[in-house]
Amino acid sequence: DYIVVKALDNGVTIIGLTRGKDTKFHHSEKLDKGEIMVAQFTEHTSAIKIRGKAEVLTKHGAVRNDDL
Amino acid sequence: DYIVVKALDNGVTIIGLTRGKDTKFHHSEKLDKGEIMVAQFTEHTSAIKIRGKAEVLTKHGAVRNDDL
Amino acid sequence: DYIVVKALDNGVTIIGLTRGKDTKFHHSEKLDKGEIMVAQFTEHTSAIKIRGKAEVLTKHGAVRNDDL
Amino acid sequence: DYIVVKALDNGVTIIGLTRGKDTKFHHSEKLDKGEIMVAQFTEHTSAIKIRGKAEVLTKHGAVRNDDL
Amino acid sequence: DYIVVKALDNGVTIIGLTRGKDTKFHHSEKLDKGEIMVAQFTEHTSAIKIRGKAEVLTKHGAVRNDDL
Amino acid sequence: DYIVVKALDNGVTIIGLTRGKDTKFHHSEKLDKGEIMVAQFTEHTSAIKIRGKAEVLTKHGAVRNDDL
Amino acid sequence: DYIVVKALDNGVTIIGLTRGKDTKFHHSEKLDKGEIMVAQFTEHTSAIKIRGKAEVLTKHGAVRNDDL
Amino acid sequence: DYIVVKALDNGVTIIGLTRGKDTKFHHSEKLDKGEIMVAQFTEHTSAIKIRGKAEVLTKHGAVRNDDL
Amino acid sequence: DYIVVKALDNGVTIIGLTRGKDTKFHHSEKLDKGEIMVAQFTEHTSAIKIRGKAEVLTKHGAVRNDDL
Amino acid sequence: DYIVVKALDNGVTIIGLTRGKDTKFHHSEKLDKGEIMVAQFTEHTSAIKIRGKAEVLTKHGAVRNDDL
Amino acid sequence: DYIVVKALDNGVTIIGLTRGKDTKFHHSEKLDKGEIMVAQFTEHTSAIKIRGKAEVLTKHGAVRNDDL
Ligand SMILES: N[C@@H](Cc1c[nH]c2ccccc12)C(=O)O
Ligand SMILES: N[C@@H](Cc1c[nH]c2ccccc12)C(=O)O
Ligand SMILES: N[C@@H](Cc1c[nH]c2ccccc12)C(=O)O
Ligand SMILES: N[C@@H](Cc1c[nH]c2ccccc12)C(=O)O
Ligand SMILES: N[C@@H](Cc1c[nH]c2ccccc12)C(=O)O
Ligand SMILES: N[C@@H](Cc1c[nH]c2ccccc12)C(=O)O
Ligand SMILES: N[C@@H](Cc1c[nH]c2ccccc12)C(=O)O
Ligand SMILES: N[C@@H](Cc1c[nH]c2ccccc12)C(=O)O
Ligand SMILES: N[C@@H](Cc1c[nH]c2ccccc12)C(=O)O
Ligand SMILES: N[C@@H](Cc1c[nH]c2ccccc12)C(=O)O
Ligand SMILES: N[C@@H](Cc1c[nH]c2ccccc12)C(=O)O
Repeated sequence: DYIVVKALDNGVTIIGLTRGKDTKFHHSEKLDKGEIMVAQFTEHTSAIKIRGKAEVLTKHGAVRNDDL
Repeated sequence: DYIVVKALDNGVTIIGLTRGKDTKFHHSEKLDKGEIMVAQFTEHTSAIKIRGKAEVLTKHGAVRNDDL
Repeated sequence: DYIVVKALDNGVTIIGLTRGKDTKFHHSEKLDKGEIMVAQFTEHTSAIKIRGKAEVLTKHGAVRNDDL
Repeated sequence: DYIVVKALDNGVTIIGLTRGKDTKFHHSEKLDKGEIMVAQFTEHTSAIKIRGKAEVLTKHGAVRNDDL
Repeated sequence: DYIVVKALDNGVTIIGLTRGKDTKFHHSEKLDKGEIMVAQFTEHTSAIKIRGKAEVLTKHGAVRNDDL
Repeated sequence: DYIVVKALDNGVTIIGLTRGKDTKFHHSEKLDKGEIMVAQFTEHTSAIKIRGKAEVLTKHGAVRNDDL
Repeated sequence: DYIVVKALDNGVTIIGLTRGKDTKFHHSEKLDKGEIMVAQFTEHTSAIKIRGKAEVLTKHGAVRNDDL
Repeated sequence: DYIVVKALDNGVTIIGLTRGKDTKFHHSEKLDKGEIMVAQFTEHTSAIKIRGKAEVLTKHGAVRNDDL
Repeated sequence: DYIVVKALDNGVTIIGLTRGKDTKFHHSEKLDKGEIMVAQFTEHTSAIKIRGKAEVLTKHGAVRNDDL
Repeated sequence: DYIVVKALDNGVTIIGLTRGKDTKFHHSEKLDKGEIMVAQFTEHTSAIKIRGKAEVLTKHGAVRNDDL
Repeated sequence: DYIVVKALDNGVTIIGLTRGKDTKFHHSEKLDKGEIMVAQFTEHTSAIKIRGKAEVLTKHGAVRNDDL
């Protein structure tokens, strides 16, 4: 399982949240406008948070937040 | 298995409920308007509750609550 | 396997029934209008009962009870 | 595998039949009008019987008995 | 794997045939008009026979016998 | 894997052929008009033969022999 | 995996060829017009040959030879 | 996995090529016009060659060679 | 996994490349016009090269080279 | 699981991020205009970042960044 | 998993990149115009790079680079 994030603006961040009893931020990846990141769920990442203007493709469909 | 939550407003919370005999809140993640969270079901999370105005994408379809 | 419940009214309850020889209520989660719960079937939950006005999404389709 | 039962009337009953050599009723759950039950097949339940006016969603399609 | 049987008449019977070298009737469940039974194939049941007016839903489609 | 047989006439027979080096008839089930049989392939049954006027539903589609 | 053979004529034969280094005929089943046979691939059968006028349903589609 | 070969002419041959380091012909099955063969890939057969006018059904679609 | 090759001309060759650290030709099968070969990927074959005018059917679609 | 990257310009880079507790760049592959790279997720790569004008094909759909 | 490469020009190269901590070129296969190569991902190949004018078929769709 992976998701696809396309940065529609500079300064988009993709944050990995830890798997397990505790839920913390273990990594935050910065994207410039146009950069594309494809990130899996892993042994260490069981939730992913996206900040900034982006388009996100998932198995349940695509979602963008530049319309809000 | 994961769900996708797009916050349509500030102060949206995604709550993880514990797996096992007991059902408690183990983590609550706050989202600001536009933030997107993709969260799996895990060894520690067998139910997820969403409060506040959000759009939720799941394998059974999308659902929003800003129409109520 | 999980189901998605969107509360169309206050006081919606999602009840987990125990897996095994006996069938009892092990947890009951209250939802206010607009709250959304996504709940799996688990080692402890083999049936789920929903009371109150709600929309329920499942792999066999969606069903609402505010039409009765 | 699970089925979804929506009670169209008061007094709908969902009966679990035992898995194994013998076939007996091990549990009977009463539903009031509008209540929804989602029930799995399990180690103890290999057949389910529904009495009363209901809509039943299964992987083979939906069926109702309020037309008879 | 399961099948869904909706009784279109009183006195519909669903008969489980034994798995193994021998083929015998191990259980016969009577349905009244409108009752619905959802029955799995199991360790003890490898064939199911339906007598009386019924609609049967299977993974290969639905079939009724009230047209004969 | 199972097939569905709907008898279009009296005297329809469903014959189970043995799995293994030898191929013999191990069971023959008689159906009256309108009766429906759903039969799996099993440890003892690797081929099924149908005699008489019937409609047969399989994963490769439905076939009837009352048109010949 | 199985195939479905509907005899369009008398004297249709379904031949099982042996699995393994050698390829021989291990069984030949005669069908009369209208008879239907559903036959699996098995530990002993890795190829099936059909002689005579028949309609054959497979996972890759249906084929008939009464048009030649 | 299997393929379906329908002979459009007499003298069609279906050739099994050996699995392993070496690639040789281990069996050649002759088909007369109209005969149908359904052949699996097996422990001994990892490639199949067809000579003569035939229609071949596979999971990637059907192909005939009587148009060349 | 297999591919289907239909020779559109004489002298079409299907070449098996070795699986492992080294990549060499281990077998080359010649096809005359109209001949059809269905070839799996195997323990010894992890890439397949086709020379000459052919139609190739794969799970990603069909491709021909007689248009170049 | 793999993704497909087609470089729409010179100087496109595909960056592999390490699997595990830490997230670092382990490899960066440069593509010239028109070059195509198909890259899997692996034991060492759990996220992939793409810089420069490219079209990226994934199981959730295609995305390009030459429109920004 | 495999990809299909059809050379639209002479001198197309398909390059296999090593699986593991290091990423190097382990094999480069030259294709002449019209030649077709079907190549799997393997124990030794976790990324594939294509140089020159080609059409590439993958599970995420087809892509060509002769339009740039
Ligand atoms: N540490 C949590 C992270 C998480 C996953 N899904 C969630 C949903 C809600 C809250 C937290 C989470 C876990 O692995 O379970
Ligand atoms: N602790 C419960 C949480 C839960 C999952 N699904 C539910 C449905 C209803 C009530 C509680 C639950 C369990 O793991 O089973
Ligand atoms: N304790 C029961 C609960 C149950 C599941 N599905 C049912 C259907 C009908 C009645 C009870 C049930 C069991 O695990 O089997
Ligand atoms: N005890 C039976 C219950 C059953 C399942 N499917 C059936 C079909 C017909 C009759 C009985 C059944 C069994 O586990 O097999
Ligand atoms: N005892 C038989 C029952 C059966 C299953 N499928 C059949 C088809 C035909 C005749 C009998 C059967 C068996 O387990 O195999
Ligand atoms: N005894 C045979 C029965 C059989 C299955 N499929 C067949 C096809 C043709 C002839 C016989 C068969 C077997 O198990 O293999
Ligand atoms: N004995 C052969 C039978 C066979 C299966 N598929 C074939 C294709 C061609 C020729 C023979 C066969 C085998 O098991 O492999
Ligand atoms: N002996 C070869 C046969 C083969 C299968 N697929 C092929 C493709 C090309 C050439 C030969 C083959 C093998 O098992 O691998
Ligand atoms: N020996 C190589 C063959 C190969 C498969 N796919 C490839 C792609 C490119 C180059 C070579 C290959 C391997 O097994 O991995
Ligand atoms: N090292 C991280 C890389 C990663 C995968 N998915 C992510 C999502 C967000 C942040 C980092 C990641 C991991 O294996 O889990
Ligand atoms: N050696 C790397 C090759 C690789 C696969 N996918 C990639 C994506 C980006 C960069 C390198 C790679 C690995 O096996 O993981």
